Amino acid sequence: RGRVIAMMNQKGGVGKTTTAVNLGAALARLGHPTLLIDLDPQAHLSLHLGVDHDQITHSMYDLLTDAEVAASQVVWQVAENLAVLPAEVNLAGVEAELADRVVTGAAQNVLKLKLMPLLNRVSGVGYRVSQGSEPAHEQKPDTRTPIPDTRYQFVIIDCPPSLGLLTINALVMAREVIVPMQAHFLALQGLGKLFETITMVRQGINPQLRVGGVVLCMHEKQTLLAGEVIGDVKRFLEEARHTDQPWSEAVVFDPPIRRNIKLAESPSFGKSIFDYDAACHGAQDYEKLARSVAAHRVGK
Amino acid sequence: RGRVIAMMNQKGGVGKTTTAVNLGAALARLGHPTLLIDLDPQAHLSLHLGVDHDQITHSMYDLLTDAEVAASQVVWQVAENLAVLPAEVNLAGVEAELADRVVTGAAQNVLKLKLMPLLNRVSGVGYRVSQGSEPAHEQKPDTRTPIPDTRYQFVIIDCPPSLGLLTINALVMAREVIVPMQAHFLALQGLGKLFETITMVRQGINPQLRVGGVVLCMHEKQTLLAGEVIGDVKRFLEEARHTDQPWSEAVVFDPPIRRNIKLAESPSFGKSIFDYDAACHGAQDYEKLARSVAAHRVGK
Ligand SMILES: Nc1ncnc2c1ncn2[C@@H]1O[C@H](COP(=O)(O)OP(=O)(O)OP(=O)(O)O)[C@@H](O)[C@H]1O
Ligand SMILES: Nc1ncnc2c1ncn2[C@@H]1O[C@H](COP(=O)(O)OP(=O)(O)OP(=O)(O)O)[C@@H](O)[C@H]1O
Ligand SMILES: [Mg+2]
Ligand SMILES: [Mg+2]
Repeated sequence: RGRVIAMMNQKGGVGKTTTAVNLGAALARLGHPTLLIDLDPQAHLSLHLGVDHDQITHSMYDLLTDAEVAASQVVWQVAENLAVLPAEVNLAGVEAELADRVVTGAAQNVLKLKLMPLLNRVSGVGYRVSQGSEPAHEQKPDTRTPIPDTRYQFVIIDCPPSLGLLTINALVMAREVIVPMQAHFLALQGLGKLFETITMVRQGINPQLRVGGVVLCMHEKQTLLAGEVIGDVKRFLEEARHTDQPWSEAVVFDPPIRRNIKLAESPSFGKSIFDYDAACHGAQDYEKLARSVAAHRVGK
Repeated sequence: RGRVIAMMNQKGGVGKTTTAVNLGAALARLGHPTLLIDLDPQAHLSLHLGVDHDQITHSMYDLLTDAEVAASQVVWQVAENLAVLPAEVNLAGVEAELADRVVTGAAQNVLKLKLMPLLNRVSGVGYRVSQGSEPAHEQKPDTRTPIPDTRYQFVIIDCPPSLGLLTINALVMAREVIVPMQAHFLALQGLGKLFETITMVRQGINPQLRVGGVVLCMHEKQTLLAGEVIGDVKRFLEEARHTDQPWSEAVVFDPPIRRNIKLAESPSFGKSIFDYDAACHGAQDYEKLARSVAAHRVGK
């Protein structure tokens, strides 16, 4: 069955969106039908893949707050094997909107309930985003075309930089968590808090939740500091092997994703790195990462 | 009178703490008595300057929630001309603690009320943090020594990556705002929201609040993308000249701070860049930035 991955780290600017987009695009290019869910009110993933804000009729906000809206009304096809459920800025209002359902657990479960039909089979009416070379906001989408029924092999949820209700929804729906991080001083501290949250969601609501692994983003040529941080993370994960911790099978994925300015440029053209510069280091690294992630299955 | 600067950007990982520490340390080395306030529950600024968590008796949480605690009980001397008001993880609880005073405006004003006595004159009992070469957590502070009365010429408040109550407290107390940012796609979008918040605080509570300028952090050799983003920011600020917008005198500070791994390494030794590697590019850039900031006065 398909893998459902929450791409999370409460720390800002560590590479969640860049990894969700480019790991997702790489998996799609390997032939795996892949769905990307933008769960961040900043809507960077949606912008990154050229989803035209003016053409959105229903977005993640509607999916989460309007019982009448189905995932098939929200989904966009952005490349072969690659679809997106886009977000808009109004997604920031979801917490207030669902506040009265938090204590019953209904607010934490909304994403999962709405996505389950989609994960089994979905057809949607979505835009095929044109792959011209102009910046995203200048591209015209093709006329609205139906998306064929698709069984997704990978679903990746891009989380906001927080441990609030949206991220919790991702953890309740996901079967595994991937954590992008930068190998800098204090990265390990943030990881502790993150793992604590995963443990709580697993105990409270989602017993099958596991940590798949850590992606080292914006990696600089191996400095003393990076080496120490990576060693600490690997040691921490090793010590959990054969325990019942949710990260007992988690790995530090190879390869690390090297810092590469092309990765920061491609979103301004509404493209994944593969449509922007398929030969650069950023593309090579994410392509190899996709193979590692596809091969590393956690849980049952 | 002294300058009170909020170092803010709701986006995570853009260089707020690195700039608060190293701009602060550079100003101190230029002879300006400088106070750094750690307003982030992550407490990265405090860790960066080697404040020993086990030796803290009163921190920012106590200052903001306990009417009996004065700033002089919280302050630490960390270098010549450089003092710190440290934070601990419990600072995350401040929002809940002050929730009932939000509607009256008392919760937004707590920092200012507590700091005003300090800004005029303060003496405290603080640790002089030893400047040995071992990592911060292995350093032993000297015996507790009194800090002489100090009139601070610069106060810099390091904000968390959010527009919540702690950041609002910084904006209510500050006279100017400095915004660290990375010249990447979508940086301008975040700036819009930030400026909107500044406008609201200025209209609602702090009419003297102004934007001093933007610091370009983690600057890569000028790429097409960075050039475009910087051009956009400069144009946006130019268009506000001679208006009554809070950013009408704001500049993009020179120089940009180049990406330099030394800046990421120095916190793990509990030191500013000047005590870690005073000759590296990171130190050179922050030293020049301090001169630009000191020379650029905004408001009356
Ligand atoms: N390997 C890399 N090399 C160069 N730049 C990168 C790399 N990875 C990410 N970036 C850039 O760094 C910035 C932050 O990355 P990204 O937006 O993916 O982080 P994030 O964790 O999703 O942030 P947020 O917490 O705001 O959602 C972006 O401008 C992105 O383009
Ligand atoms: N010029 C630079 N060159 C290299 N690394 C840098 C530079 N500036 C900052 N860093 C590193 O980038 C990371 C993020 O920087 P920093 O913590 O200052 O950002 P921040 O805005 O305070 O983050 P937060 O939102 O979490 O408070 C840190 O690991 C820091 O050491
Ligand atoms: Mg993101
Ligand atoms: Mg910080």
